[in-house]
Order: sequence, then C-alpha cells, then structure tokens
Amino acid sequence: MIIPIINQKGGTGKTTTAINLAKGLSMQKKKVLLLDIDSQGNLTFSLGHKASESITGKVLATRKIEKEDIVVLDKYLHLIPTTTDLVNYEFEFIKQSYPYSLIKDALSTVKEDYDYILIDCPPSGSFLTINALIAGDAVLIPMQMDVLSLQGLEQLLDSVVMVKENYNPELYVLGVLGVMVDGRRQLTNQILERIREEYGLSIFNNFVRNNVRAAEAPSFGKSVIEYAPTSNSAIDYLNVTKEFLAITK
Amino acid sequence: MIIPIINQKGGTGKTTTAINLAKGLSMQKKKVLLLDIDSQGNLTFSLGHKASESITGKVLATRKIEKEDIVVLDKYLHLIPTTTDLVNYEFEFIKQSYPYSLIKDALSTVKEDYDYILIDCPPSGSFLTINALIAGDAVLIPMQMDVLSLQGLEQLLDSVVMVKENYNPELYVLGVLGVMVDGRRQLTNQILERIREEYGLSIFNNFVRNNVRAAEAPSFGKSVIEYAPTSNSAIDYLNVTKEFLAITK
Ligand SMILES: Nc1ncnc2c1ncn2[C@@H]1O[C@H](COP(=O)(O)OP(=O)(O)OP(=O)(O)O)[C@@H](O)[C@H]1O
Ligand SMILES: Nc1ncnc2c1ncn2[C@@H]1O[C@H](COP(=O)(O)OP(=O)(O)OP(=O)(O)O)[C@@H](O)[C@H]1O
Ligand SMILES: [Mg+2]
Ligand SMILES: [Mg+2]
Repeated sequence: MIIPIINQKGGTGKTTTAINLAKGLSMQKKKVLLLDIDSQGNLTFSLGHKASESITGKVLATRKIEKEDIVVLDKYLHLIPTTTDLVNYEFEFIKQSYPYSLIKDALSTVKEDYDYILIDCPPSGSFLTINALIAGDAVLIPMQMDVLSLQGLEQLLDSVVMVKENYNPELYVLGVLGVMVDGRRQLTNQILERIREEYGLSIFNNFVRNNVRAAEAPSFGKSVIEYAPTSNSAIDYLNVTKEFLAITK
Repeated sequence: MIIPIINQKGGTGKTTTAINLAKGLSMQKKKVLLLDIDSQGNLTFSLGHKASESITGKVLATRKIEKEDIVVLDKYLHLIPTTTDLVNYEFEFIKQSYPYSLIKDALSTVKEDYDYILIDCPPSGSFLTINALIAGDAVLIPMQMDVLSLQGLEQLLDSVVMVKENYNPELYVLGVLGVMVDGRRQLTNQILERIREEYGLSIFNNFVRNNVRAAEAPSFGKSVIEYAPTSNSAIDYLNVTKEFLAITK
C-alpha cells in the first residue's frame, strides 16, 4: 500500500511521522520502503544516511528503481534517499513537461516487494506533491492543531479532489493525525471539532504529544522510537502504528 | 530596506514574524509594505484579507506594482496579497525561463515609498525564494531551536552565498530570530551554541516564546500584537521590533 504522508503546511511532523510510523511497522515485521521526496532531505538526514546524489531524482528521471538504489536500513526497513539536488531534478521535470506519473511509474517496479511504501512529502503543493497523490492509495495527513494548519488542510483537500477527479479515483484520506499536540490548549479541541464537522475526515484516536525527545532524535540518526523508547513521543508513535495497522488491514 | 523573511524549513514562524514585525514597525510610524510570496497565502489570510486573484503573481509577471495592487491595511501598513494561483504563476515562470529578478524589478517601482519592505517567503528553496534573495538587502531568519532547523539553516546559507556570489553581493544576514522558543529545553541552548560557533551569525537578543495566542491570532485576521497585546508573544514581538529598528538604523 502506497501512503503519501502529506501536508503542504510547513513543520507539521510529516518527516517525524514517516520515520516513526515506518519504524513501528518494521518492528511488526511489515516490509516498509521510505521514499524521500523533499529536496531538503530531512528524512534521509534523520535516519543517519548521507547520500552522494539524489537517488529519488534519479529513479524519477528513469522511472525505475533498481536494487542498488535502495538503502537497506534493516531487514524490514528500506529507504530511497535524496540530497538537495532534487531541486534541480524538479526544476527540469517542470521545464521539460515531464508527466505527473513519475512516482507511480517508479514505484510500480518495486511495489510487490513491500507491505507499505511511505512517501515523505515537502511543504509545497507543487509538482512532486501532485506526483505523490497520483501514486498514492491513501493519504495520511499529520497536522498541528492550529488555525493556519486548518487553512492548509482545506488547500490539501482541494488537491486531493483534483487528483481523484483527473488521475486517481481510488485515492482516499486515511486520516488526520494530530502531532505536537498540547492537550491543555482550548484551541486544540476547537480545531479537532472543525476538522470533524467541516471536513468529515477521520481523525486518528491516537495523537503525538509535543515532546523534546522527538526534536532531539534526528541528531542521532534514529527514530525517536529507537532513541528514546520510553518517551511520550515514542509511545505515541507505537500506539499510532497499532491503529494504522488496524485501519489498513 | 528590503528584508526577505526566509527559512526553507517549514513552520518556523516566518509568516507570524512578517506580520508582527510589520505591525510593530508601523506602530512606530515606519512605512511598511508586506509582500506575500507564499502560494499558500498564510500572510494574506492572517491579516484578514481575501484577494480575488494573486496580486503577487500579477506584479511579478508584469514586473511593476501599480497603486491599485496595494492593499492599504492602515496608513503605515500596506500589503501585496496572494491567492493559491501563485502556484500556477511560478510554474509558468519556471517553464518559460523567466529571470530571477522579477521581485527586484517589481519592488523597484515602489521601494522609495517605504521604510521597510518585508517579504514572507515559502518553505522551499525554489524559484521565488531565490528571487527574494536577489531582491533583498538583508535577510531575517526566523528559526526554531531544534536539529532539523539547523539543517535548514545550513542549506539556506548555501543559497545566500550562491546569490551573493552571482547576483547580489551586498546581501547579508541581518540575524537569526529564535521563535517558538521553549527556554527550559537543553536542546535550545545547544542549538544557539551551534549557530554562534559554527556559522558565526548574529542572533537577536530578543526571541519569541511559544504562546498559544500567536497560534490563535490568524483566525481573527490580526497580528498577535493587536489580538492579545499583553500576551507573551505580543510583548516578545514588540521587543524584537525595537531591536530590529536599532540594528537597521
Ligand atoms: N512530537 C514532537 N514533539 C516535539 N518536536 C517535534 C515533534 N515532532 C516533530 N518535532 C520537531 O518539529 C520540527 C518539525 O517536524 P518535521 O520536520 O517532522 O515536520 P515536517 O512537516 O516534515 O516539516 P517540513 O514541512 O519542513 O517538511 C522538527 O524539528 C521535528 O524534530
Ligand atoms: N510564538 C508562537 N507560539 C505559538 N505558536 C506560534 C508562534 N508563532 C507561530 N505559531 C504558529 O505556528 C505555526 C507555524 O508558524 P508560521 O505559519 O508563522 O510559520 P512559517 O514559517 O510561516 O510556516 P510555513 O513554512 O508553512 O510558511 C502557525 O500555526 C502559527 O500560528
Ligand atoms: Mg519534512
Ligand atoms: Mg508561512
């Protein structure tokens, strides 16, 4: 199953969610591929990997993934890494009118080998993001519980509708995942209310609390599940993994 | 003085800083123009303005700003608003190889009318961001105090160097502004340390604390300075304004 982890609003825990959900799933012996399509390469960096070139750019340009393109982090967790060169690849894709099916085509060469392919998306609504929506089966939307995040949700849903109508009718929203949630704020509940009533989207019952360990983990090149296994964020992500498995059975 | 408010890492308080610094400066009777170059239009939305089209896209396509393009919020605070159409404009600019001087050229038609022009940049390193760096006199970098933000700083400084060497030798970094700072975290001090030692950048003495009022303000279409004048974030931004004025005299 191909899952874009998507939100064009910046800093909403997409990368942190991609890493920790992937880690949680791999610990349950699900075969997981992580695809880093953010030219800033936070996912690649946060997993302690330094690529010599943007493998993502290369596999999208050629529309196939070969064995040597895949970084094996462990038996159940694989990665297609990127560097900042991906900016140049995206620039060329746009200039030369490449189709929006690059990610779908590239992933089709390996999708039988994995239970889940998680795509870490950049904070933008542009070319690569649309590509991810076209390739995806169901989108996971990590979101902060504030006003501008709600704005971002609205814009994202417009893109989902556009892709469903024109390219990928089977695409659906798996759910919204609350991240960096401060349960004491009234604003949190107001936003949750609006998501349910105005957009009718599923919201994960589990959410990820604001916890400094999650912010520290990238400097150790590890998921917070590995870096600080008893921390709130690690426990939250394990619970999110359990719920994710239940709703994607 | 043209000030790009820039950080390609997502969710680092760029828009919140653009609004509140602009508001603080206008309260000191400085003439300020805000330019929204983020196709998500958070700045435009957070100021309670709904544009019928992306004025930003239009003025960049024509490379001039006319009187009717400017939204007068009050006597000292003006805005060039955008809508999500800006995505389409940027797409065309790239496809048709427009030059990187669009923002510089457009702003040259009005820069004599303002003390400060603040440019709210999107979380990306792409076409419009490079444009903003080429147009800018000095960049202000709002940053969270965590590991991935440090990664973002490194990439941003590469862009600044590239622009200085090839287009705009006068460009400099005004300073890094800590936002959503949690003073209790050890991580905060570790990051501040790294910024000073590894990059030798100035850091504002004042920083903006994490405060829910700042997250609530956009739904009222106001700066947090107006929405919650006695809140920590309002006071922090007024102090930041005072420091900004001192260093840009
Ligand atoms: N639960 C959490 N508690 C505290 N900090 C967190 C948590 N989750 C993520 N962070 C930190 O917040 C910042 C933003 O998170 P992250 O980079 O995962 O978001 P993103 O949506 O991928 O951002 P971008 O839009 O830039 O790609 C990062 O520095 C990250 O380490
Ligand atoms: N001092 C603060 N305390 C609490 N929340 C804040 C503060 N400053 C900003 N926020 C909230 O954090 C979120 C991110 O801030 P903001 O949108 O200003 O960042 P940005 O860098 O412009 O994001 P993007 O990269 O998406 O453009 C917003 O919902 C905003 O309302
Ligand atoms: Mg990310
Ligand atoms: Mg913004």
